[in-house]
Amino acid sequence: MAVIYAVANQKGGVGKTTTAVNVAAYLAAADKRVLVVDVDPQANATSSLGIDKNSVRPSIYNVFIENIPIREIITPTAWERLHLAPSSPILAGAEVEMVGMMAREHLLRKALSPISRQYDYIFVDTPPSLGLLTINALTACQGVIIPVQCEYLPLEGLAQLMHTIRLVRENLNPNLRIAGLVLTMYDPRTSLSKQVVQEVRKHFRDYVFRTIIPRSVRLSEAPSYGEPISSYAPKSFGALAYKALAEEIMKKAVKA
Amino acid sequence: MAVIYAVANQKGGVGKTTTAVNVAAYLAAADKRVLVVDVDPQANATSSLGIDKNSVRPSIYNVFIENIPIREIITPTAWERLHLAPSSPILAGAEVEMVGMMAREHLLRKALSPISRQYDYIFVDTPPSLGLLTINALTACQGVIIPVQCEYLPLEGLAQLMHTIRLVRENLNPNLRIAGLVLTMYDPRTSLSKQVVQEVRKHFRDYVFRTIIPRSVRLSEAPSYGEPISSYAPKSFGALAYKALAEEIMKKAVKA
Ligand SMILES: Nc1ncnc2c1ncn2[C@@H]1O[C@H](COP(=O)(O)OP(=O)(O)OP(=O)(O)O)[C@@H](O)[C@H]1O
Ligand SMILES: Nc1ncnc2c1ncn2[C@@H]1O[C@H](COP(=O)(O)OP(=O)(O)OP(=O)(O)O)[C@@H](O)[C@H]1O
Ligand SMILES: [Mg+2]
Ligand SMILES: [Mg+2]
Repeated sequence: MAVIYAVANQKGGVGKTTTAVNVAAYLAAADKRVLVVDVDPQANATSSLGIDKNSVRPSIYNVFIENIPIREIITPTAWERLHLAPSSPILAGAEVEMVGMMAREHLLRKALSPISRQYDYIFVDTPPSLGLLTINALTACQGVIIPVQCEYLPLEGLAQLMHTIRLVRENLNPNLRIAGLVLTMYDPRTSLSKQVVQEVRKHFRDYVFRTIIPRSVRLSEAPSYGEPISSYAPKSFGALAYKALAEEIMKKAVKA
Repeated sequence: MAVIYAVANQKGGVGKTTTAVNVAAYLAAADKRVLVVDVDPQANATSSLGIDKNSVRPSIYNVFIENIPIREIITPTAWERLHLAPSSPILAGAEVEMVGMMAREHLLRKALSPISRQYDYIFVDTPPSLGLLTINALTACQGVIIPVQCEYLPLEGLAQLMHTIRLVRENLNPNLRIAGLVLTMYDPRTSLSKQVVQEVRKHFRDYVFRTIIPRSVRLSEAPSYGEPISSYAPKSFGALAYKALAEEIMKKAVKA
């Protein structure tokens, strides 16, 4: 059975997609069978893995709204053992359509259960909100990975995110645990970055992954080539950090 | 009558809040009466102006859901002529509640019309999505200001945003124009930033504001002090850029 992680934080631009795609790529490179599920209408994980989001048909939208089996949308990528369940822009209208559906929070969990045996890890990339798409990801997963950009505004949203995780655990998914917080876009030249790291470590203690992801322009260039960092710039600081994070995730079972 | 701008882009972390708050602050410093309306559940614009989002009652949530007059939530800030209609985390549940309401896309437009005469400018800060809160902002405004971070992934979402703007103009707000695209977090040391600027200027020509906002750590520090950059670090590069952008906005009537 796969270990299913949701990568979530309603604050925008904190590194959710970058974390989901690059950790998945390093796990696949370490001989694990990995699936990335893109439930963000922006479909950034889809294009970061070289798939054209505008020509994807069907996509995760059809899994949510028409209940087609997820195996019908899963596509291999250019990297061995790394598969993708792609998103497309039409997903932007899904949340309104899902509001009236029965067991609307469980759609993704039910979709993933028939294929979970075929993977070692499944990573669900979520949009920057706490709406039904993200709730579906939190209901389907065992652990949530929370990227936290080393700046002030992203810190503010953590209390709200923890509150939502607690609600999902109490009402929808008793197994939901926090796999860990990942500090991203760390810039050692600024005191703000250092303060944020201290603050997050003080509050969340051993829920914080030891690996810190540095700000690295190679990481922001890689998606324009449709490649994970492990393929685009494997010797860059960003690549080495995501490789170390992938190893840390492999060692750390989801925290009980 | 106030000129009403929505600051919108469904891509997360591109500088929407930073742009809304700092342009508003410089317009107020230039003797204009300015209102910032925060319709993001993260309430980052609220805390960036020194207001505690967790003790705000009532907030924009009550304007949307209980139809209370917006004047009951408007609060002055520490800066003269700069007012705020604050948000609070409870807004996260509003979109689901609004789905079944009559004329749900027009709630903000109706709320703003009685007070529009008291201001020269109104800036609406939106969440990173194209849901009902952002649609309300696009329906209430005359012009939309689109921050574009100088990186690859934010470029991808522009087509989808333009599509949504067209739909709103055809179905909800015939006056809706694009006031301009603002290039943000520009880093002259990376070729990626330069490529993005060229790409955006080529596609959107004179819809792109001349002022480019540089990456400047002072801009990311200011919110932790609850101050706009005009007060926190008025001589920084980020401050000078936002001051120039405010002047450009004052000169440029909303593009017909
Ligand atoms: N460590 C890093 N160093 C430099 N740039 C980064 C880093 N991580 C991510 N980026 C870039 O920052 C931007 C935001 O990252 P990303 O899109 O992964 O965040 P996100 O949380 O998925 O955003 P959204 O909320 O829109 O889904 C992207 O342009 C990305 O390429
Ligand atoms: N020009 C800049 N230079 C450096 N940091 C910046 C700049 N503009 C914004 N920031 C910082 O980058 C982060 C993202 O900016 P901001 O929160 O304004 O984006 P947003 O689009 O409003 O995000 P969201 O999608 O979550 O609403 C914040 O931590 C902010 O302080
Ligand atoms: Mg993303
Ligand atoms: Mg914002």
